[in-house]
Parts: sequence; structure tokens; C-alpha cells
Amino acid sequence: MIEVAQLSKTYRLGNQEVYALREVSFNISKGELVSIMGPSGSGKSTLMNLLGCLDLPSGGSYHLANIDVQSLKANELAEVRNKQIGFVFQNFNLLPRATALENVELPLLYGRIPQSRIKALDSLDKVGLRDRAKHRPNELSGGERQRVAIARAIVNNPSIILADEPTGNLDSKTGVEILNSFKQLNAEGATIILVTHDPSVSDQCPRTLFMMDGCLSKDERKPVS
Amino acid sequence: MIEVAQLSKTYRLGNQEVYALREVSFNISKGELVSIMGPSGSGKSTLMNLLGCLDLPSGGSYHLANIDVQSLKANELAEVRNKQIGFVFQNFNLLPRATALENVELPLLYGRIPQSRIKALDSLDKVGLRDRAKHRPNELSGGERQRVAIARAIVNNPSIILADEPTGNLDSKTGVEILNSFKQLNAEGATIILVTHDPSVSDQCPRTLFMMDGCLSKDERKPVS
Ligand SMILES: Nc1ncnc2c1ncn2[C@@H]1O[C@H](COP(=O)(O)OP(=O)(O)OP(=O)(O)O)[C@@H](O)[C@H]1O
Ligand SMILES: Nc1ncnc2c1ncn2[C@@H]1O[C@H](COP(=O)(O)OP(=O)(O)OP(=O)(O)O)[C@@H](O)[C@H]1O
Ligand SMILES: [Mg+2]
Ligand SMILES: [Mg+2]
Repeated sequence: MIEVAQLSKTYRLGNQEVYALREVSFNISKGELVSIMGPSGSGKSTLMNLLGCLDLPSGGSYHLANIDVQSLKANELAEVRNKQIGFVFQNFNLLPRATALENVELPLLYGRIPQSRIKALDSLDKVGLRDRAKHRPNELSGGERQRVAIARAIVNNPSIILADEPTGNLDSKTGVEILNSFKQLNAEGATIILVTHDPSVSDQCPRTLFMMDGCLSKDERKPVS
Repeated sequence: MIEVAQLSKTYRLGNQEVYALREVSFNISKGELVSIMGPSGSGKSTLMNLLGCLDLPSGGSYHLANIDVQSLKANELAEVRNKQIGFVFQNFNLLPRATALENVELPLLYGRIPQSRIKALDSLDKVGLRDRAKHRPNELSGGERQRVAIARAIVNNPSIILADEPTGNLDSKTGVEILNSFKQLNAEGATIILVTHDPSVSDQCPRTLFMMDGCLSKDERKPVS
């Protein structure tokens, strides 16, 4: 499903180079639930942006469902992002002038999916925010914004969910509820990759990729209770 | 030092009222290290904004160092915020077009403090980001932005530090380093209030205020190893 080979990303800043990702290689099969951990600045979000087709690598290759992502045109990449991938951003990326409901509805409108309003309300309901539907992002708490971002990522039932620290702003009880939603979606067939700093989230994933200084330092599979 | 009596905050949204904070009362003495915990949406950031003089309550009173905050004019409130309080925002609130160094330097420039550039570099060094000084926020990882926000809050040695989920985007090792910086500042006399969802952070604070639905549900003091 996801095949990454020698994937690299270098940022240039003035005359300085930042090697954010260095020749990372791994495969993820359809239906896996994988966590990614590592120190702040180790390249996790950079990797997620490449996996989510939001950015292109400086080197190496990325095949998604056997398609070489670097061979796609811009509109084809947009189609993949809209139809196949649900992305929860570390900083949420909500539209500031739209309500929670409008933010969640957006991927459905892009994809011309019918009954978008009902589906969006349903998704908000799943993250416990039905009564916040009319609030704009600046009228929501940090954890509520995070949950709107999650609701938006799962609303069109994507086959791949990429969530960058989805429980960072949530208390443990709400975090557990969100993790259970992800496990439910995984049980229904979605391939899920979660970046997390929380060992209790990572412990519930059968596989964990550890990042260090832009490299993959360890690929650990473990039994999960 | 901090005296809060029947403090309330109600947001109005169209014809709906949101009781974000409901008659909260507590006192915090100079030099205390206090954590605030509670479910997402329970009013923690709302309370922090009032304590930080960033917003005014709908009811009740807030005395800071014996001054009734509601009696202050706008420029006096700005003076208190700049000279006495260091605030770490849950969503960082960094200036997007300024570098990390310029962001950290800003409170010193406002306060006309000399040697601002050296002090700002020193503060960035304390959070492990000396080599990210020239990066702008969108050229930093989530945890690096959080640390720039922390560096900015502590750069002018404030007597009160209000940190809203300061380790939410940090791996455990970096989070421990940041918490140790706060404990060091507390040992040097700063009064520190941390909102956190992380029990391991809260366990290191001798006192924890628990919020629930806008109310203070418990005020717990405990011995700390
Ligand atoms: N400007 C606003 N208008 C209307 N409602 C608001 C506004 N700001 C916050 N709220 C609501 O007030 C409640 C408390 O918000 P607050 O940000 O204090 O929560 P919190 O405890 O910090 O949550 P979190 O842990 O998710 O950050 C939330 O339910 C939120 O939806
Ligand atoms: N646009 C950019 N220009 C230059 N450097 C960048 C840029 N974006 C990220 N970086 C750097 O690349 C490194 C990796 O960033 P990345 O966001 O992938 O880290 P991360 O593992 O997600 O960290 P965190 O846990 O703090 O979110 C960081 O050190 C960061 O400073
Ligand atoms: Mg990140
Ligand atoms: Mg908050």
C-alpha cells in the first residue's frame, strides 16, 4: 500500500541546509495501524507531509497503491488527497472564517459527495462536538479545534488516515475516545498512521516506527492487548 | 499574589450563551507551582486568559498583587502583561513573518530592556533551539514552535509564568527538560501556573486545580518527590 525507498527531504534556508529526512525506507501494508514516535524536530511531520502528498521529496521514491507519487500531476495529487487520504494536521489548519460544520463539510463538497451536511454533522458527533457545530475556530478550545480537524479527516471515509499528533491537546479520557474511533476505523479497513508523543497511544498500535535526526532508527512490531 | 473570587466568563454566540467559566474562586501565593487539569472544553484556557490580563471577566473579581485588575486602564494592563507576566499560549501565537530570535526578543524591545538580542539568544539556548534562531515559524517543527513560545515567555524573567499546555507537542525527554526549566525558575522565585493534560507533568506540581464544565471541581495539594 505504502512503499517508501530512500526518501529524503532537505530544506534550504539562506545558505544553510536542513536535512529533515534522510533516506528513510519502509513498507506499510493495507489495513495496518502504525505509530511514529521520535524527538521534537526528528522529521515526523516532514515524513507525514510526503506520505500525504502535500509535498514532494528531495530524493528517493514513494509509491502509494503502486503509483509513483512523483509521476502525478498537481490535479492528480489533489484527487488522491481528496479521495484516498484523510489528514489531521499537527496545527489543525482549519479555515478561520468557517464554522466547525463548514470546515468538516469541505472535503465532501470538493468531492461532490451528496448529503454533505448530514455526514459532516455525523462526523462532528463522533468526536463529541455536535453542539459546537456553529462555532468558528477562535470560538473553540484547543482540544475542540483538534477534534474538528479529526472529524474533517474522517468524514469522507478515506482508505488512509494520517494523523499528526491527534491527541496532543486532549485530556486522557477524550484522547482514549479518539483513539478508539481510530481503532474502529482500522477494524473497518482503513490504513492508519499516527504520529504521537504519547506512549499510551503508541502502545495500542501493533507497529511503531521510531525517528531520530531524520532517520528511521527502529521499526518495532509488538503484540497488542 | 493571585486572588480570584466568583470569577465567571460567558461567551455569547448568536442567541446562545456558553458558560465557559462559572464562579471560580481560589488564591495562589507568591512562589507556588500549580497545575490546572480538566477535560477538553472545561474552561482552562479561558481562566488562563483572565489570569494573564488578556481578557476581562463577565463577573466576579481578580486581584493580582493586591490590584483589582478590572480597575486598570488598557495601557496599564499592557504594562502588567509585559513586565510581570510571561504567557505561553496553547497555539503559540508567534509572529509568522519574524524569525524565532525576533519573536523571542519582542517582549524585551517593548519593555526597552537593553542587550535584548543576547538575552533572546540565551533564552532560545535554554530550550535547545540556538541553531534554529533564524527560522521562521513555518520553517520549524510543532515542538520547536512550542519551545520558541516558551523561550519568549521567560526571556524577561517575569514574576508570574502562565503556560497553557507547554509540553503538548513535545516528546517525553524534551518535555522533561522544559519542565525542569520551569522548576528551576520556580526555585528562583517565579510563581508558575501550568495547564496540562499530562499527569506526569501535574505530578511534579505540589498543587493541582481540577476544572470541570467551567467550575473548579477540586483543589488538591500533595507532597512531591
Ligand atoms: N470566543 C468563544 N465563543 C464561544 N465559545 C467559546 C469561545 N471561546 C471558547 N469557547 C467555549 O468555551 C469552552 C471553554 O473553552 P476553553 O478554551 O477555556 O477550554 P479548555 O479547557 O482550554 O479546553 P482544551 O483542553 O480543549 O484546550 C469551550 O467549550 C469552548 O467551545
Ligand atoms: N520549511 C522549513 N525550512 C527549514 N527547516 C525546516 C522547515 N520545516 C521543518 N524544518 C526543520 O526540519 C526538522 C524536522 O521538522 P519536522 O516538522 O518534521 O519535525 P517533527 O519530528 O514533526 O517535530 P515535532 O515533534 O516537534 O512536531 C526540524 O528541525 C525543523 O526545524
Ligand atoms: Mg511535527
Ligand atoms: Mg485550552
